Amino acid sequence: MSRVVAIANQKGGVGKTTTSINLGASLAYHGKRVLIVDIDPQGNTTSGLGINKADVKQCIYDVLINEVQMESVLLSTPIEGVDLIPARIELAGAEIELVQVLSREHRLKRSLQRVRDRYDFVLVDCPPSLGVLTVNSLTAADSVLIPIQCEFYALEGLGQLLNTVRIVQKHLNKRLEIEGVLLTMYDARTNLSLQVMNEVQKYFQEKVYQTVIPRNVRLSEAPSHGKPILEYAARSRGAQCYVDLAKEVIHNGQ
Amino acid sequence: MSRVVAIANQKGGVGKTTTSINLGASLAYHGKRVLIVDIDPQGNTTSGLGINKADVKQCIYDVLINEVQMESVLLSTPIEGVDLIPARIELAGAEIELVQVLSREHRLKRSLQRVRDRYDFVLVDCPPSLGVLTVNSLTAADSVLIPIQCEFYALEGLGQLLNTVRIVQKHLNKRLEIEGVLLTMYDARTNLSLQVMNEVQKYFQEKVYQTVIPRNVRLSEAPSHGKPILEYAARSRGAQCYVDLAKEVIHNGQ
Ligand SMILES: Nc1ncnc2c1ncn2[C@@H]1O[C@H](COP(=O)(O)OP(=O)(O)OP(=O)(O)O)[C@@H](O)[C@H]1O
Ligand SMILES: Nc1ncnc2c1ncn2[C@@H]1O[C@H](COP(=O)(O)OP(=O)(O)OP(=O)(O)O)[C@@H](O)[C@H]1O
Ligand SMILES: [Mg+2]
Ligand SMILES: [Mg+2]
Repeated sequence: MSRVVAIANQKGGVGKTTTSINLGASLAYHGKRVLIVDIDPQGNTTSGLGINKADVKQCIYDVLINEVQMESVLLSTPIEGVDLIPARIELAGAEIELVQVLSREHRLKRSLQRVRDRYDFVLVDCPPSLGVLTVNSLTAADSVLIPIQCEFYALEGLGQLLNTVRIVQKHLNKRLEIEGVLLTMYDARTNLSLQVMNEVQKYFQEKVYQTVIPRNVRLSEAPSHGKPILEYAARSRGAQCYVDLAKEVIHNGQ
Repeated sequence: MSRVVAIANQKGGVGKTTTSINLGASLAYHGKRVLIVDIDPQGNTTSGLGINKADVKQCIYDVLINEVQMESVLLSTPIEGVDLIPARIELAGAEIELVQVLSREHRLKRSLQRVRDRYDFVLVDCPPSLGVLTVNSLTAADSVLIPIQCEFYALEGLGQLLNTVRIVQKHLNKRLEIEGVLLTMYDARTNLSLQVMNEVQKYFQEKVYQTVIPRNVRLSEAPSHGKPILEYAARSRGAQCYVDLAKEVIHNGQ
């Protein structure tokens, strides 16, 4: 039985892509089969995994717009146990192109049906907006994992995000749940991080992961080598925390 | 003669809001009259300036959708010389609502006509996407200021952004120029920052500001006090750098 998890937050730069790649790699490290779907037109997950976009012939755009089968765009990655559905620049046009399409919100869900059961986890890296690509992901997902940066603006957009989740639950996907809330870029030297952490724990309570991801420069260096943190700097705190997070995610699902 | 500058980059979390607030406050510190327009549904500029959204009756949404006059939503801020056009949560609906509207891209430009000449600078804080709100801003703007975070993913989306600028220049706003490229969150302890800086300077050459904004925790703390860095921590490196940036922006325009 596979779990499809959307990684979403419309606030920009909170660690959605970093979590997709490193949670994905850590789940594989624990023996799980993982598919990562890059549905952000920026395609940061695709390049962060070391894939050269010039070599990618077809991508998630072709699946959503031209109804190409998911299997024919699926790529294996340099990480054992992790496959990828890549994104390319033309995905930016999908928002407008999908407006005219019937039941546009269900495109991803329908195309994932054919491949999801080959994997234990399918992670979907969303763009920083609540547009049609994120709504597609929430409709296809069993649950949503919300990365929250330990900064002041982090709390501002949560109301909007939860509102969108409620609307999707009501009209598009009744069984959508919150997988968990992940605190990222925690900086122990500042009060601000502690204040945000306390607010988030008050708001989300047991949904907040025990594992907190610290600000760790190794995490921002790893994608420039096309590697997850586990391969780039396995003994760093960033790597250890994502391995711990994977344990929590696996455990919560049992 | 006022200058309308859009602050845009679809990559999330690169410092668009932080630059809108602190460049705005620093321009006012140099005696300029400034209007900041918050056109991001997250409304981070509005809250970062200490405005309580519950007190905001009308906002940029009403100007774009209900054709309310700009003057009637204009607010003064706690910063001497800086006014604000606020954003609220309903702005998230504008992307969809504007799709059906004729010449939707010109809405902001037309409504700014009535107020722009009261100011030396109008700064427009854009959301992390290249959708209709960012296109509206680029159509209304004389120039675009591009914040770029000194991180690996920073370079990835630049092609898309410049593509959008070119399309706007061709079809919507012939005189749109690049105001400048601002390097943000520079961390002198890492090689990555230096590598990104070198790439950006090779790509944009004289368009890159001499002033580089360092990663500085005071900048991320200031919005939680509803203040620009100049009022929260005037002697910090963050404050000095935004004052220097304002000098460069003023100087370039002469
Ligand atoms: N824990 C961390 N410590 C240090 N740097 C981090 C950490 N997590 C992410 N980063 C860096 O911060 C930046 C933003 O992270 P990332 O791109 O994963 O966020 P995102 O939410 O996917 O952004 P977007 O909204 O643009 O999709 C990246 O340069 C990344 O390398
Ligand atoms: N130079 C800096 N040093 C340290 N922190 C910074 C700096 N500039 C911005 N920040 C912090 O980094 C986070 C992202 O910055 P900001 O919100 O301004 O980016 P943005 O591009 O407006 O994001 P979005 O794409 O969501 O609109 C914020 O929490 C902000 O306080
Ligand atoms: Mg991302
Ligand atoms: Mg912003």
